[in-house]
Amino acid sequence: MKVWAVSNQKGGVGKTTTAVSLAGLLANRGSRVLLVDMDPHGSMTAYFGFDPESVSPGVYELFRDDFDAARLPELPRDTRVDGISLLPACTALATLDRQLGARHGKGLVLHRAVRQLADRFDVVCIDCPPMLGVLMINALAACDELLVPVQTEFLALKGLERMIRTLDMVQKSRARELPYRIVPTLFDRRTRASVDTLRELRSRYPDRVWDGAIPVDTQFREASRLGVPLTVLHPWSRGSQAYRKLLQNLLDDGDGL
Amino acid sequence: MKVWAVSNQKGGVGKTTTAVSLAGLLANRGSRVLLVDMDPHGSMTAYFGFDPESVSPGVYELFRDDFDAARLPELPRDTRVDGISLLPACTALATLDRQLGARHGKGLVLHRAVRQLADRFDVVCIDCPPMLGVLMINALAACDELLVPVQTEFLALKGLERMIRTLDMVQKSRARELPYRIVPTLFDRRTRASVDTLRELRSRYPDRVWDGAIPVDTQFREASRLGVPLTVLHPWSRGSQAYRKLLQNLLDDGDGL
Ligand SMILES: Nc1ncnc2c1ncn2[C@@H]1O[C@H](COP(=O)(O)OP(=O)(O)OP(=O)(O)O)[C@@H](O)[C@H]1O
Ligand SMILES: Nc1ncnc2c1ncn2[C@@H]1O[C@H](COP(=O)(O)OP(=O)(O)OP(=O)(O)O)[C@@H](O)[C@H]1O
Ligand SMILES: [Mg+2]
Ligand SMILES: [Mg+2]
Repeated sequence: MKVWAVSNQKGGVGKTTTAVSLAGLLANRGSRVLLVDMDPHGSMTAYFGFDPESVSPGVYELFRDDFDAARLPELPRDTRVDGISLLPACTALATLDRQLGARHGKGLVLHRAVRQLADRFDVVCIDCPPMLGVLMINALAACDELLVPVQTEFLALKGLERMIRTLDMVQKSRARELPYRIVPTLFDRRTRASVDTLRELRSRYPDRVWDGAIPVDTQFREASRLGVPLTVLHPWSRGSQAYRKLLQNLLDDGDGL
Repeated sequence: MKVWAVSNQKGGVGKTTTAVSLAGLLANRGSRVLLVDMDPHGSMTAYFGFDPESVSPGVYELFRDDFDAARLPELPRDTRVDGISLLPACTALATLDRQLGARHGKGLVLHRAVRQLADRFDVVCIDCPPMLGVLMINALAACDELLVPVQTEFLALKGLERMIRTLDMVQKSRARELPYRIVPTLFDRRTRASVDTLRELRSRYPDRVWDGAIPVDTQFREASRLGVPLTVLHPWSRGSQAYRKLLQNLLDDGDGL
C-alpha cells in the first residue's frame, strides 16, 4: 500500500483537485483507493456529495479518546466513483487543536489507522487543510511521500520556502525520511508571471520539482459541479492528461503498485 | 474609523487580494489605512516584502500575556505604499490555538488593540486565515463589517453555506450585529460554471451579495510579484475597476469616511 499526502499552507493551490484527480486515474486502472479528508472545511467530502457538518463517523472520531479501534473498518465509505472510498472530514475538526492544547501523543493517530487498513487499499491519498496544526502534522507523519502543489505565481515561491522549512521541522520528528515532490499547478502559459515562476521553480529546486505542470483548465470547475473527478469525466482534457503524466512519474519513481 | 474583515474558510478565493486592493484604493484617496494580517502563512505580510518567519513585533505579540499595551503604537509599520501601514503576521501564530487550549478570554484581543489605534487610521482591513480558530474569531469580533469573497464555482456555494453557519454562531457571541457582504471573485464570463454560479449566488442571497463581480485578471499576478496593489500599479485594469465599484458600494452603504 502506498500512502501519499497533498499539502501546502497556501490556500487554493489545487490540493483537493490533485488528490481527487489522482484518485480518479488510479480507480480507472483498477486500484483500490482511499481518500482521506483532513480539512475541517471538508472540500473533498463535499465534492463527493457528503455534508461536512453532519457526516459521521469520519476522521474526527479517530481522535476521540474513546474511539474503539475495532470500528475502524466501518469508517471508509463508498463514493459515487467505483474504486474510490472516502474517510470524510467534519467541521468539528477545526476544534481539535484547542481541545488537545498542550497534550502530546496525538501526532500518529492517522498513521496507525491507515496501517490497519493496509489489506483493503492499494493507495491512500490524504488531503490537507491550508494551515499547520495537528491535522496537517498527522498527514505528514502518516504518508510515505508528499505532494506539494504550488501555484505558478510569484508570491507562491515565498510561501513555498516557508512550507519547506515546516517540512524540515517535521522531518526531524519522523523516523523515516519524508520525500516530497513539488507540483506546479494553475499554469497559464499566456501569462508572463506564470512562465517566469515555473522557470524559477525549476532552477531553485531542480531535484524536487516534477518536470511537468498542471495547466489551467476550466473543465475542473465543471467536474466539481458534478462531483466526479475530471480524470473520470473527461479523461482526455488538458488537465487530465497532465495528471496522468504526474501519476506515471509517481509510479515510475516508486516500485509501481 | 471603519473596521472591515475579509474572511472565508475556503482557501485561495481572493481574501488577501481583496484586502490589498481596497487598501490601495483608499490610500489613493488620501485615507490612512491599517492592514492587519491574521494568517500564520503571512501572504499579506510577504506581499509587502516582510518575512513572516522573522518579522517582529506584530500580531503575535498582542496575544502574549506579558504584552505591554503601551507598546501598541510601535506595532504598525510603514509599507512601500504611502498611506498603508501593516500589522504583520508571523508563522508562530499557527501555534496559538494549541497554546490557548481550553483558556477563554482571548477572543477580544484584536478588538481592543484596534480601538486604541482609532485616532491614527481611517480604515482598518483585517485579512483572515482559511481556517476557523482563535485568529479568525478575533477578526470577526473586531470588525464592523465583513467581506466574504466567494469564488464563482459550484463547490464554493456549498462552502459558503458552511461559512454562513459559522457566522451565525459567532453572531450570537457578539454584542453588535455583524453585517456581511458576499463578494463574487475570480469571475470568468466565458465559463458556464462561473456564469451559472453567479446567478445562483444572486438568487440564494439577494440581500447579501454585492451586485458586481471581481473578474479574473492576470495582472493581479504581476502586481503581487512587485508587491504593490494592482489598484495602485494599474488603476484602470479590469480588476481595479471592479474593486473601485466594490469600494464605492461599501462607502455608499455606510456613512462615508
Ligand atoms: N488546473 C486547474 N485549472 C483550473 N482550475 C483549477 C485547477 N486546479 C484547481 N482549480 C480550481 O481552483 C480552485 C481551488 O482548487 P482546490 O480547492 O483544489 O485548492 P486547495 O488547495 O485544495 O484549496 P484549499 O486551500 O481551500 O484546500 C477550485 O475552484 C478548483 O476547481
Ligand atoms: N480576480 C483575480 N484574477 C486573477 N487572479 C486572482 C484574482 N484574485 C486573486 N487572484 C490570484 O489567486 C490567488 C489566490 O488569491 P489570494 O491569495 O488573494 O486568496 P486568499 O483567499 O487570500 O488565499 P488564502 O486562503 O491562502 O489566504 C493569488 O495567486 C492571486 O494572485
Ligand atoms: Mg482543499
Ligand atoms: Mg490570503
